[in-house]
Amino acid sequence: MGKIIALANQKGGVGKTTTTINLAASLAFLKQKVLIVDADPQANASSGLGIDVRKTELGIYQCLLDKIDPKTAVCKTQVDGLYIIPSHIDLVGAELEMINMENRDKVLREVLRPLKEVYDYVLIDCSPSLGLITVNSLTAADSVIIPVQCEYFALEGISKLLNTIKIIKSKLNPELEIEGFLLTMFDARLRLANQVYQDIKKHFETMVFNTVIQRNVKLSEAPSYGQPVLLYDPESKGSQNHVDLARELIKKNKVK
Amino acid sequence: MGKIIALANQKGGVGKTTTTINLAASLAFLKQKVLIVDADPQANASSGLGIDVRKTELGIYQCLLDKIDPKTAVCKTQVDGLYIIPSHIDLVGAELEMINMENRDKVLREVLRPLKEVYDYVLIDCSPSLGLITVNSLTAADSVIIPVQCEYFALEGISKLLNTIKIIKSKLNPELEIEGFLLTMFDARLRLANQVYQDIKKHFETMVFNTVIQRNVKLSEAPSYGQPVLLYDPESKGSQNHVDLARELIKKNKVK
Ligand SMILES: Nc1ncnc2c1ncn2[C@@H]1O[C@H](COP(=O)(O)OP(=O)(O)OP(=O)(O)O)[C@@H](O)[C@H]1O
Ligand SMILES: Nc1ncnc2c1ncn2[C@@H]1O[C@H](COP(=O)(O)OP(=O)(O)OP(=O)(O)O)[C@@H](O)[C@H]1O
Ligand SMILES: [Mg+2]
Ligand SMILES: [Mg+2]
Repeated sequence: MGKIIALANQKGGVGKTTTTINLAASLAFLKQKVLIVDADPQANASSGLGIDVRKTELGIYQCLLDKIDPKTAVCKTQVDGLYIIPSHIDLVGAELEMINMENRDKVLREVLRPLKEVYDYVLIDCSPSLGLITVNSLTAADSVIIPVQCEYFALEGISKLLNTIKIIKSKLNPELEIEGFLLTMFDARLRLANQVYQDIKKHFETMVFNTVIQRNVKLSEAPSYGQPVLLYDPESKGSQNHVDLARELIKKNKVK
Repeated sequence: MGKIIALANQKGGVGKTTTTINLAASLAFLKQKVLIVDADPQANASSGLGIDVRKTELGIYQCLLDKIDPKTAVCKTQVDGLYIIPSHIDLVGAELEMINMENRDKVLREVLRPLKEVYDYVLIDCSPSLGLITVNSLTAADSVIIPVQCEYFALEGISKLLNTIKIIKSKLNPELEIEGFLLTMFDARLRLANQVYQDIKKHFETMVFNTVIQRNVKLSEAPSYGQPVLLYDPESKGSQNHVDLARELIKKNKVK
């Protein structure tokens, strides 16, 4: 039985997509079978893995609204063991269309139910919002990874996100847990980054991943080649950090 | 008659709020009377100027939904000549509440109409989405500044944003112009940053501001003190860049 993990934070640009792509690729490298679900209309996870979203006919939009078999929307990637259900710009309209559906919060959960049997990990990349698609993602997920950029504005949004998670856990998805807080774009030379790191560790202690993702330009270059950093530059710090994260995640979940 | 300018880009973390706060403060420093409208439920522009959003009773939410006189929601800031209508977490719910309103796209335009007479510039900080509040902001605006982070994913979203602007211009706001593309977090040492810079200049030529905002840690430290960078560290590169931007904007608009 696979585990469904949402990558969520309504603060923009904190590393949700970068973590989704590179954690998924690292898990596949460690012989896990992994599916990415791109639940962001920007479709960055799809294009960051070389999928041309203008050419894909079936994606998450069709799974949510046309009720197609989700297995028909799964695409291969350049990484063995890593698959993706791509996004599409149309997804912007999906939220309005889903508003009047019955059980509108649980649509994605039903879509992913048959896929849980097939994959070890399903990672859902969320958009920078707490709208209906993100609520669907948190309702479908077993747990959530919260990427936190080591900056002031990123700290501010955490309490709002935790509030939303608490509401979803009480009303829609009692199983929802926090997989962990992940510090991203960390630059040890900056006082602010160290301050944010200390703050998060103090507040959330064991809920913070030991692995910290450091700022590394290879992580921002890789998507322009349609590759995870593991393929683009396996020796880079960015690559090592994400493999460490994958090992930490597997170890944490084996224990249970 | 003042000018209303929206800061918009659905890509997260590209510098919308940082530009709003520091461009507004720089315009005020150059003797302009400026109002910020915080149209993002994250309320980063409000907290970045020292406003405690948990304590403010009146803000943009009340202007849009309770139809209060917007002048009663205007707060002073630490900068002479700079005022703000703060945001509030409740704004997340506003989009759903506005869906069934008549002229739901033009609500903010009506709210801001009396304020145009009072201020030289009104800057609207948008959230990382193309939802109803951002549509309201683009419908109320005379022009839009598009902050573009010098990264690959930031390039990808531009065509979608330009599409949305075109639709709004044809259906809701024929006056809407692009004030300019603003390159943010530029680090001249990075090949990727220079590549994105060349791409944008090639595609959009004169529509790109001459001023480029460089990556500068003072810009990300300042909001934790509730100050624009002009007050926090006036000698910093971040401060100089935003004053240059303000001068360029004033010059461009004087000519007309
Ligand atoms: N550790 C890192 N080092 C350097 N650059 C990074 C790192 N992590 C992410 N980036 C870059 O920072 C930008 C923001 O990251 P990303 O797009 O993954 O964030 P996001 O949270 O998914 O954004 P959005 O809120 O728009 O969905 C991207 O251009 C990405 O390439
Ligand atoms: N030129 C810069 N140099 C260094 N840091 C910067 C710069 N511009 C912005 N930042 C920092 O980068 C982060 C993202 O910027 P900001 O929050 O302004 O973007 P945004 O587009 O408003 O994000 P959102 O999409 O969440 O609204 C912030 O933590 C900010 O302090
Ligand atoms: Mg993303
Ligand atoms: Mg912002």
